[in-house]
Amino acid sequence: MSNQKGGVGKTTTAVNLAAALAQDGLGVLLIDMDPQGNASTALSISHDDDDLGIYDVLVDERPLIRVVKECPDIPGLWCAPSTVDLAGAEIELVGLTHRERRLKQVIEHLYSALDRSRRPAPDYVIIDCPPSLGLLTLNALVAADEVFIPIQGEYYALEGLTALMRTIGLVQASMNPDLAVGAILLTMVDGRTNLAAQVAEEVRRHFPREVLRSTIPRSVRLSESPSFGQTVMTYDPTGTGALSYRAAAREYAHRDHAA
Amino acid sequence: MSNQKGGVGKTTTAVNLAAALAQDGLGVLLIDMDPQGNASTALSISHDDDDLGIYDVLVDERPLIRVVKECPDIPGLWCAPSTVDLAGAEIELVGLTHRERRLKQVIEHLYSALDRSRRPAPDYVIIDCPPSLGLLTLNALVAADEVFIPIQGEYYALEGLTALMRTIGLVQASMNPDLAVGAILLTMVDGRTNLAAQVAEEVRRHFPREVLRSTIPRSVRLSESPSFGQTVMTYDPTGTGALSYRAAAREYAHRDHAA
Ligand SMILES: Nc1ncnc2c1ncn2[C@@H]1O[C@H](COP(=O)(O)OP(=O)(O)OP(=O)(O)O)[C@@H](O)[C@H]1O
Ligand SMILES: Nc1ncnc2c1ncn2[C@@H]1O[C@H](COP(=O)(O)OP(=O)(O)OP(=O)(O)O)[C@@H](O)[C@H]1O
Ligand SMILES: [Mg+2]
Ligand SMILES: [Mg+2]
Repeated sequence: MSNQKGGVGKTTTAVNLAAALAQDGLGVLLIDMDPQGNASTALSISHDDDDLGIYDVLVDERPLIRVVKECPDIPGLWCAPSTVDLAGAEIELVGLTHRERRLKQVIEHLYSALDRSRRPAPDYVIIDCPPSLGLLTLNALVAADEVFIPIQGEYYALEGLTALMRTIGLVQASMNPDLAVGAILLTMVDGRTNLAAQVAEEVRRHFPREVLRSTIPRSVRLSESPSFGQTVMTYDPTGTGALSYRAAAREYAHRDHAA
Repeated sequence: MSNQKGGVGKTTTAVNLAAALAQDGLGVLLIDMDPQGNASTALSISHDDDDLGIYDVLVDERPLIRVVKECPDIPGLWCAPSTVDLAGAEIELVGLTHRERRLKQVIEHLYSALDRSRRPAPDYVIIDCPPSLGLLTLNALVAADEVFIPIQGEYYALEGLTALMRTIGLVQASMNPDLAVGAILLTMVDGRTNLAAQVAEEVRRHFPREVLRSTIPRSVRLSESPSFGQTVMTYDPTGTGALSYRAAAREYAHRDHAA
């Protein structure tokens, strides 16, 4: 889940897509790679100074299986939380070996550990990224099969898309040739403004295959739910936020994914 | 202009505050430290691959005076643009000497160069930061007298404020003891929701002296203006966006600033 433009709905999409997929019976692991820890908060996963988190996995090489916790609200949805020391990781990772591949390696170790102990592996791993193209996001792009890009119907969003596509191209060329753009999702869509319609048209023109037909309208319930430590799927299950994220999750799950 | 939470209105506040102050007759320099280059776009300052920008100043040590350009729309408002190579600066700066103080040094050189050639120095230098607490933002916090914090009436905003205050405290303790919180501004305020009112009340309770009385309402004109390469001050001068930023600029300018 990546877009270096801030506030476009990366975290909101990551947690609600993960919840919708888990409610459909799939196993989902959400990795919170944003030092802000918003996804950990939204899923009510404790991430205080004394909790283990993804920082301990990336920098101190603890096994990922040790830090994941199940979301109290939604069985089948697990989360590797972000703790406050992750803020220093961008600078600390610069001096470490395999600095861009650490996340890829720990996910592979997780899958082989689960395989050995005959436990089911997650069907989806969703990685929430910070609004930047630094080493934390780079680790996610190297580890991922696909990039999921939430985008707001705003002018700055178009500018950002070019820079993001350039970075994805660089990663494909050197570190992860199989990386594909899995989906682009229009978020916080306000039907009343021309600007949103113009941006949506522009994005559909450039990326006809990647843009999902489903879009997410602006909805207060979506922005209230994290203050109750819930996803909108349990906070307001019949509202427009939950319905639109459920439709987007189903449309995405039925796409023919990168093998 | 800093807040590591994404999409809270840092750039919108930086360009419109700068424009309002310049229209009141003050000299203003806006430094775009965000690799996205949104502030440079909003002020119609060219920032292509062959333009000089703040990257060339920070990493290649070109004088700041060589890269600033005047905003075509608003006399007295100058901008040091962000170019695409700034995206690599966070990693490149890690290995350089004085990596956190480079911006402070170049601004001091600018002031002494202007002083020697008897040219007027800017009354305000406004630095637009990216949504992170890495070396680019750190450079801004070390160079600045005050931090101006735009904040949205959203739940994740409160979580972000604690992390930001901790970082400001660290900078005050070691690199810039005179750094103060100059102002906190509530942006994209939507009067219809409880959430926005609750967040505003919480912020005013914790920071009664810093929060400006002026707030910025949500307004489509504000988000349309950058697509015309204009600030809202010239795009829609009598609309709510321009009026509210002009009021915020006047309230801020009349505060008793850090000497
Ligand atoms: N469809 C929506 N309707 C209303 N509010 C929304 C919607 N989607 C997201 N929000 C709110 O908008 C803000 C930005 O969303 P979010 O934090 O998910 O974006 P982000 O891209 O993860 O931000 P960052 O760049 O800081 O990581 C949040 O306060 C969120 O609650
Ligand atoms: N008062 C407002 N009313 C309506 N839209 C606004 C308002 N303020 C900002 N916006 C829009 O909201 C989006 C986010 O604002 P902006 O880009 O200024 O935030 P930012 O904090 O600089 O983001 P980033 O974290 O990516 O640097 C932009 O598309 C902008 O046009
Ligand atoms: Mg986020
Ligand atoms: Mg910005």
